[in-house]
Amino acid sequence: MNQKGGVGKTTTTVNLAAALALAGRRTLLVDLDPQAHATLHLGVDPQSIEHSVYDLLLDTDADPATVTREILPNLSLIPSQTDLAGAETELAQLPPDAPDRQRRLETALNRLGDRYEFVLLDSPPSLGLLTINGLAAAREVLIPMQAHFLALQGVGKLLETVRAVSQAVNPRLRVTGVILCMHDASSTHTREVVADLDAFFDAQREHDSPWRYARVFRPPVRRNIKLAECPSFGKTIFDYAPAASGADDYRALATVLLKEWDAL
Amino acid sequence: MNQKGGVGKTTTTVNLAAALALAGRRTLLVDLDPQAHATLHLGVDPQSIEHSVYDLLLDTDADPATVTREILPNLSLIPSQTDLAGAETELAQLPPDAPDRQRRLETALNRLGDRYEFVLLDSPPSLGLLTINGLAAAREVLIPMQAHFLALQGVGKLLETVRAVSQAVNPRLRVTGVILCMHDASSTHTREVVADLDAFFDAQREHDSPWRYARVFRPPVRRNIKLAECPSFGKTIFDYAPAASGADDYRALATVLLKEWDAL
Ligand SMILES: Nc1ncnc2c1ncn2[C@@H]1O[C@H](COP(=O)(O)OP(=O)(O)OP(=O)(O)O)[C@@H](O)[C@H]1O
Ligand SMILES: Nc1ncnc2c1ncn2[C@@H]1O[C@H](COP(=O)(O)OP(=O)(O)OP(=O)(O)O)[C@@H](O)[C@H]1O
Ligand SMILES: [Mg+2]
Ligand SMILES: [Mg+2]
Repeated sequence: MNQKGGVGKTTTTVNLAAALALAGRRTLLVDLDPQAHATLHLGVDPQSIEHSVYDLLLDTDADPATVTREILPNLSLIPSQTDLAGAETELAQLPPDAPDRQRRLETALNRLGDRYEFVLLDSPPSLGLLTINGLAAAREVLIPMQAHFLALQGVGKLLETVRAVSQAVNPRLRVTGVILCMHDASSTHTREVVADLDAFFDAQREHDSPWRYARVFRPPVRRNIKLAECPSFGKTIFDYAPAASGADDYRALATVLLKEWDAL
Repeated sequence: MNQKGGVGKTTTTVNLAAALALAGRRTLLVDLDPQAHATLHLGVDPQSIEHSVYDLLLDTDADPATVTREILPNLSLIPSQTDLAGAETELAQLPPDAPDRQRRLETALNRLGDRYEFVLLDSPPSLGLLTINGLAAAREVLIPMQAHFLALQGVGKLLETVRAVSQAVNPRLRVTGVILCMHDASSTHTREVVADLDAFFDAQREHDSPWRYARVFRPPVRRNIKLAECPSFGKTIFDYAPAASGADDYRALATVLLKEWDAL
């Protein structure tokens, strides 16, 4: 999740989910973005589908199993469609105190029980009701971002949003950490930004906040044009260019995250 | 302008403005984004300023000269500040038929007369009232974007928004063209996306639309880490790394655009 645009949310959600699936873990990806980029990325045409995450948000009886499709071994998808923008408006028109307009997704996904070991949500670049539904349903937040000066400016606001949602709706929500995307390790400046982020999270360890145990994950995901190419073929990096650095980096990240999650 | 995030709007507005200034043309940059990245990029602390574009939007008598500051020879700035997000909300609370809630900026900037040869507006990544004020005030739209598959998906919506504003508010508005940012020329896929864009604009020549004469400008702006570094020093690429490829590319683009504009 990151309200800033073009930071690598979709690329990370798709390829991390694929890496978890390849590691033998039953994984579900939920596309929460009206742009439907994760859906496109996995080779599904958002304009051709009739059942999507939209149904889960607006029909309180919808069964998530009916909107889920199997994409690859161990990898399933609840797709988005462009109408999802309308869903956000419809949800917003429910009275603000409607207890469940932030929990529609959580309620629906809970019906899946333990069918999946991991559920990854791809959020839109905004802090609206779709993202809030995602934060209400989630246990953890991963923050994809670039190690650039201008990218650093938005992190504070993002964390405050997570804190607000955890206090209002989802006390168990925690920020697991930052995933560095489109990384250029050759620049001193990049290293300085990463050092800034490391120092920030270290300083937070003593305070009670949802990001108390957050850190910047290694390895960073290096800039790799293959990652920008594979969505146009409807493939993950592992099917399109399994020997590319993008595949190495997302596979390595999945391993690091699995260690963390399996230890819980 | 581009409603997608992180595509190069600020980097392009700032460095193109700087290139025009270096070419001896009196240039004004207006930061229309509550993120205030263009303001930061030019070395101005948005948290320290008292007068900004906000005043122009909410005080119908404000004199733009009083909120303008000189940054470099031939380059002035009307800065933004983080309160600008509140300005968008206040504007939105005016009745929808308030004739001028879309024209506040245009009215204010018209008071500048011909003090500047070029006025460049840096827009936020959204299609809200701030961007609409920008489109109402502008003569031309430049679209920064990356030549990636997923970036292509949003262009249609952007053009439709420009069309809607030109019909409702600003009939002289036209899309001048696309500026390719963060360009990786080594990829076949990138060349295919550029070819798609070229073909799209060629096919539009016969139709009456605001993008009838739009094209993809050359040269593309190559990915160059110096462009991501210089905002942290409050400098344009020409002050930070004048020999870098980023400086070459924005200087070359400014020359191409000047040819087009001087011919008008
Ligand atoms: N490591 C990488 N190397 C090269 N290109 C990348 C990399 N990661 C992402 N991209 C490309 O950068 C662009 C932005 O990435 P992506 O779409 O994943 O970001 P996002 O945060 O989901 O964007 P949005 O805010 O629009 O949802 C896409 O064209 C993507 O293909
Ligand atoms: N050609 C380039 N080479 C390397 N980095 C670049 C280049 N152009 C832009 N960047 C960096 O990419 C990031 C996004 O660029 P920028 O902030 O200009 O986009 P934007 O469209 O204005 O984003 P927003 O939607 O948040 O306003 C920034 O960190 C910027 O410094
Ligand atoms: Mg995305
Ligand atoms: Mg910007």
